[in-house]
Amino acid sequence: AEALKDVHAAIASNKVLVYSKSSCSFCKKAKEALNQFLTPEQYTVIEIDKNPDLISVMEALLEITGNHTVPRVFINGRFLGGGDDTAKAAADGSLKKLLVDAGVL
Amino acid sequence: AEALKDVHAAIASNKVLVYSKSSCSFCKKAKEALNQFLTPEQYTVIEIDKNPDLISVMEALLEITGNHTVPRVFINGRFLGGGDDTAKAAADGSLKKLLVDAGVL
Ligand SMILES: N[C@@H](CCC(=O)N[C@@H](CS)C(=O)NCC(=O)O)C(=O)O
Ligand SMILES: N[C@@H](CCC(=O)N[C@@H](CS)C(=O)NCC(=O)O)C(=O)O
Ligand code: FES
Repeated sequence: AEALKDVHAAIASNKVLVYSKSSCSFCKKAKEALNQFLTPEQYTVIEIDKNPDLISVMEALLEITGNHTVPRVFINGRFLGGGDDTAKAAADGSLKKLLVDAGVL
Repeated sequence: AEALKDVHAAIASNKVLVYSKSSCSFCKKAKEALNQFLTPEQYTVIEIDKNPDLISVMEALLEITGNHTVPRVFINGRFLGGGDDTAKAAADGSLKKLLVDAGVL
């Protein structure tokens, strides 16, 4: 579907990418984890609830990551995880390392 | 509206009541907080995303609690708070006290 191509393109062209829903507190938690290391300009958030093609985007995320939940966080083209994984990575230092390796920090 | 009456009735007739959305991780967090002290039979969860009258239920919750977010937790007819407040209350002992005072524990 069109969405799969767009999602792959977004993952490839954004060093730090978050698929999110604007009303979701777990997505806010992932953004706050990133905010410990980055300014908002240094990462991209795609609020999929604002996308009329929401269902195809979620299908694409399911295909790529094995789940269609939000948030979905990608660093340097690689899938990091959801809200829990991102918060854990922020706390244990692995998120910082990923950002340094990605050349963002 | 009809929903306001129903929400007041639910709050009055359930010692422990959670307004939730089934897909929401923050609501899951509130249920897990309650699960530290109660079995699922001891509290009532209303998944408002399964209610065709969702908008009126959220309007009723806005009127009663000042916000239309989920989760909304009520103990013994009194509004406790959302996911953060419930998790905090579980951790600091105040939730247990409320449940004892309510005669649930
Ligand atoms: N443990 C996952 C939870 C992901 C999850 O359950 N996300 C919810 C929102 S909080 C979701 O996308 N539910 C399905 C939906 O909204 O369609 C994480 O850490 O990200
Ligand atoms: N800090 C609040 C957060 C509540 C919140 O933002 N809830 C979100 C879902 S996680 C919500 O209801 N958003 C509006 C909506 O889904 O319509 C709490 O602890 O409960
Ligand atoms: S929708 Fe509530 S935490 Fe995601």
